[in-house]
Amino acid sequence: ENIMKANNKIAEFNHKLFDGYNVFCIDFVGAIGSGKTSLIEKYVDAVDEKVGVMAGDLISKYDADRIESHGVPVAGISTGTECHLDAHLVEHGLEELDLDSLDTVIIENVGNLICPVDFQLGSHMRVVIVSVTEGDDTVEKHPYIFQDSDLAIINKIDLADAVGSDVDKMVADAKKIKPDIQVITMSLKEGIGLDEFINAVNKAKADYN
Amino acid sequence: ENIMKANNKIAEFNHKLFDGYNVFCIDFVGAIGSGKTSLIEKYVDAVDEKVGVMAGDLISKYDADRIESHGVPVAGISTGTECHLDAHLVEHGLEELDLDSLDTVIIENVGNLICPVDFQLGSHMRVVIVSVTEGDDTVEKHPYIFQDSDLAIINKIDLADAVGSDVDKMVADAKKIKPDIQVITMSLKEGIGLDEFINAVNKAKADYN
Ligand SMILES: Nc1nc2c(ncn2[C@@H]2O[C@H](COP(=O)(O)OP(=O)(O)OP(=O)(O)O)[C@@H](O)[C@H]2O)c(=O)[nH]1
Ligand SMILES: Nc1nc2c(ncn2[C@@H]2O[C@H](COP(=O)(O)OP(=O)(O)OP(=O)(O)O)[C@@H](O)[C@H]2O)c(=O)[nH]1
Ligand SMILES: [Mg+2]
Ligand SMILES: [Mg+2]
Ligand SMILES: [Zn+2]
Ligand SMILES: [Zn+2]
Repeated sequence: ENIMKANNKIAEFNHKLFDGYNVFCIDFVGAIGSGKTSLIEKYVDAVDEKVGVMAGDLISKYDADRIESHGVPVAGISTGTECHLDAHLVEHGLEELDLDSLDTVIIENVGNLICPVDFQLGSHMRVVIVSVTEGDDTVEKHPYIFQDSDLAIINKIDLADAVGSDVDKMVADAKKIKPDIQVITMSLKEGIGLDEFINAVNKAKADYN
Repeated sequence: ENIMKANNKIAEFNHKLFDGYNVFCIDFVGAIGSGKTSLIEKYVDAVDEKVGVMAGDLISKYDADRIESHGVPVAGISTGTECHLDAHLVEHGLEELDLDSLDTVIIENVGNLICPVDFQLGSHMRVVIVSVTEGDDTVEKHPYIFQDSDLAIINKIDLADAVGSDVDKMVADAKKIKPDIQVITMSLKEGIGLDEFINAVNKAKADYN
């Protein structure tokens, strides 16, 4: 379809732009409320590098304000009636960040486990974040986004018993879909998995350069 | 836009079809994992009327099988790469249900708080279900779907403390968006709010006829 072709062309531009500025770009996808913003907040607090963020949502100010309060530059992208970011929105969002001064850019997509598969954004690494509270079938129900991701995070494991979710099944489902995907089980509330995530990002950066 | 006009025309057909068969149709919208299927399961177990279900999802068999195990007829609609149901999919899904034998049809939409606003399905009542585990900002972040709904459910209140969500704020946010919307706070795990929901449906049916 022409829309995807046009999108992928701009995604390529974004990718080259990041390379030109020597900025590593990570994009986060996940269902509504899976913990995307919480992970960004914890990440920017924990690392020394210069991080910029692009927060996409129906109304972006909620997440943008939360992230900005951690002292990092944020470009909010309000998508209006669209349920996903596309490369074109990202391209223009980048105009609001000073890429010269950044090491890493994180893009938080709109909560959605379906559309982002069709809309690449030009990042170097895609991370999918699901939470146990969505039900332990949420991985097997959404195979395409897992095939499309480099890293999978299963968050809120502190609540697994309360919702009756089997974390091991979720990890196995992800590996069934994409055998070489790295899976991190996480609880941002209890600080579990954050270091593992930071290491995974550092490894991805080292591998890329 | 022409797509919405065409969709709304078919939604009107669906609506008239339900009226012709004297079937009351409820459609459930909500984020991924908010509790839509769980509410359908509890509802069909609790009432005497003849209920048919249309379960929409990327891959519909997971929810369709779960609901079918409660002894009700289910038409599964696999949406493939679409992140929402539309009136055309519902129109053809209805061919799989025997409307002559049913009192109520429940349509479970794909997990999404954005697109369903633009795609009416032809139901008599729209119910939006959010859960406290998505964060207590999830209502204010998605005003349009609340404006578009007749009833709002805030589910999983048994987990409110564990995620630090303020249920009263969520209720107030819904009322701010749509002052006359009915809001039910629910825990399907602990059986809270189910009777209130059944009463709300019965009232909506009585008002309609
Ligand atoms: N118990 C628990 N709660 C968590 C954890 N991670 C995030 N939360 C809570 O989950 C809710 C949603 O987190 P967010 O970070 O806003 O999720 P998000 O994916 O950015 O949400 P959207 O941008 O609206 O799609 C908030 O109430 C968080 O405090 C966790 O590991 N455990
Ligand atoms: N603790 C708790 N868990 C709940 C409650 N309601 C549903 N759950 C759990 O939440 C998870 C998701 O529930 P589902 O009914 O599958 O949600 P859904 O909205 O149909 O999910 P999708 O169809 O995938 O969008 C399951 O593990 C349920 O057991 C509740 O009130 N409290
Ligand atoms: Mg967020
Ligand atoms: Mg469901
Ligand atoms: Zn979309
Ligand atoms: Zn959609």
